[in-house]
Amino acid sequence: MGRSVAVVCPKGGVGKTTVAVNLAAALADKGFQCLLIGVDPQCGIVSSFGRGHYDLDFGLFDFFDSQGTPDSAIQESGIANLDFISSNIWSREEELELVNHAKANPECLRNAIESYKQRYDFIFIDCPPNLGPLTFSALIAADSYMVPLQAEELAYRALPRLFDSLAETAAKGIRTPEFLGILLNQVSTRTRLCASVIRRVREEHSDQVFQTMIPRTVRLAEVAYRGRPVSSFNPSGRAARCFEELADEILHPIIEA
Amino acid sequence: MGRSVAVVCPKGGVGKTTVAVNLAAALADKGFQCLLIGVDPQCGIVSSFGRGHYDLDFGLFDFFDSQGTPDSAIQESGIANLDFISSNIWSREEELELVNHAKANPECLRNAIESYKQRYDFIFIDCPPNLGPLTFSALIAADSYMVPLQAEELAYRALPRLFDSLAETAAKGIRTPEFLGILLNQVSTRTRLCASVIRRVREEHSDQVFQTMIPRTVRLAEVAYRGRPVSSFNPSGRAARCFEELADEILHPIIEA
Ligand SMILES: Nc1ncnc2c1ncn2[C@@H]1O[C@H](COP(=O)(O)OP(=O)(O)OP(=O)(O)O)[C@@H](O)[C@H]1O
Ligand SMILES: Nc1ncnc2c1ncn2[C@@H]1O[C@H](COP(=O)(O)OP(=O)(O)OP(=O)(O)O)[C@@H](O)[C@H]1O
Ligand SMILES: [Mg+2]
Ligand SMILES: [Mg+2]
Repeated sequence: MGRSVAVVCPKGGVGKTTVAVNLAAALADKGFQCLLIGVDPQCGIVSSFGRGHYDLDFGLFDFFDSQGTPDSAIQESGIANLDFISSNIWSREEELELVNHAKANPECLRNAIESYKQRYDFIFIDCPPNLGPLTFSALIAADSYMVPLQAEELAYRALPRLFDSLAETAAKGIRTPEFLGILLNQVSTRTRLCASVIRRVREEHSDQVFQTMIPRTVRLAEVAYRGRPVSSFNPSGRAARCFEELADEILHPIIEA
Repeated sequence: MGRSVAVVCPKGGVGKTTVAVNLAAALADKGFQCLLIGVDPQCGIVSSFGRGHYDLDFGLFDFFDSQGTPDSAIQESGIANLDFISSNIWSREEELELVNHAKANPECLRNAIESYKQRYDFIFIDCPPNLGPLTFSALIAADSYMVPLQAEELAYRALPRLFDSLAETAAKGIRTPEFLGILLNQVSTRTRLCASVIRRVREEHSDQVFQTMIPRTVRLAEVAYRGRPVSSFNPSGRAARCFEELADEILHPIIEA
């Protein structure tokens, strides 16, 4: 019975897509059936597997538009145990329409995900960098959520807005996902700014910050360039090992439960 | 008579806010009256000047909501010749409402900017990382636009969507802004990926890429941490000098015209 995790942060470029792709790949490498769902109009998931948005005949846009079944949107990633679905849109109008679909029918994604849970152990939902209808749709669809955070000032300042919005949603009696934690990403050990952000995040969120921190490494920037997760082209490198540790951290509470 | 420039890129974290703030500061240092308008719900402009969103009694949200005059939203930045206006929103509902205001009344920003042109030489509009109604509002309000681009694969793949959307808008007879150019940002000279992206961008966009490239430097990440542009705390450093050169590149066509 699958678990769905929304990968969310209203700040741009913190690493939502990079984390979703490589964490899903690390769990797939351990034998879990994983599905990645890209609800970001930017289609970052598609690029991360070396495909063009035009390669997808069927995607999120179509099934939000009630065409076809949720299954028709599933694509093989080329990595064992790992599939994906992406928003297959291009123009500004399509982006507007996708957002309107999500606004009009926020339950649509949740219903599809309930059906996917029969066949996948983990479902990761890659969100856009805002708190709009697509992100909201993902948050009400997911069992839990995690927040990648670039260890820099502007990303750190984005956090309160996310947590306040979730608290507000919960106060209205809407079920909100369980918080798995903040994942510090693009960590560079040599700068004081980075150390300052990490210290403040750990102080303010103590046990809700993953132990694993993902370093800034060009290997992760290369994922979209090579069209494969880092565990596929550099399995013994530091980045791949970090995502393996992160996968264990995700699995740990499940094993102990 | 002022010129307005939209700073736009549908990819998150490429440096829109960092470029808008530091370029406006570099022009302000040269004696030009500059105004920064943050239409991103994330309020990155506010954080970059060391303020909290709650410090602003009046912002974009209010004048989109037709309260007060465009002038009531103007804040002093603390830097000579440099003022700013920010979206003063917080919750998810306010974000939704701001976007709806922009959708219902896309001309609102343009009319306000026309009035600002009487007192400012340059007006920079910092856009959110998407092609939604707020970005659209900025693009139809601006005389010109520039595209900061992180020299990495996912950012590079975001470009065609932006240009296609603008071409589509122009084809409908809607006036679109003049393209000033792509600004390569977060350039690290030592990685092949970076060099590959730069090469492809220069090949595909030749004379529409700024000569100046902004390096990845912790000084720029510190702007939001210190709450001041880099020219204010490190005027002789490389980052400040790059923005000075960029300001000259912006001024050059104007001088020659
Ligand atoms: N740990 C890392 N080391 C090096 N580069 C990274 C790392 N994490 C992410 N990147 C790179 O930083 C850029 C931003 O990452 P990514 O696109 O995954 O962030 P995002 O939060 O999904 O962005 P958006 O808000 O646009 O959806 C990408 O070019 C990516 O390759
Ligand atoms: N040249 C640079 N060198 C080092 N850090 C940089 C540089 N440019 C931007 N940054 C940092 O990278 C992060 C993203 O930059 P910024 O917030 O300006 O991008 P953005 O495009 O405005 O993001 P968003 O899409 O969320 O609006 C910030 O933490 C910023 O301080
Ligand atoms: Mg992304
Ligand atoms: Mg920004």
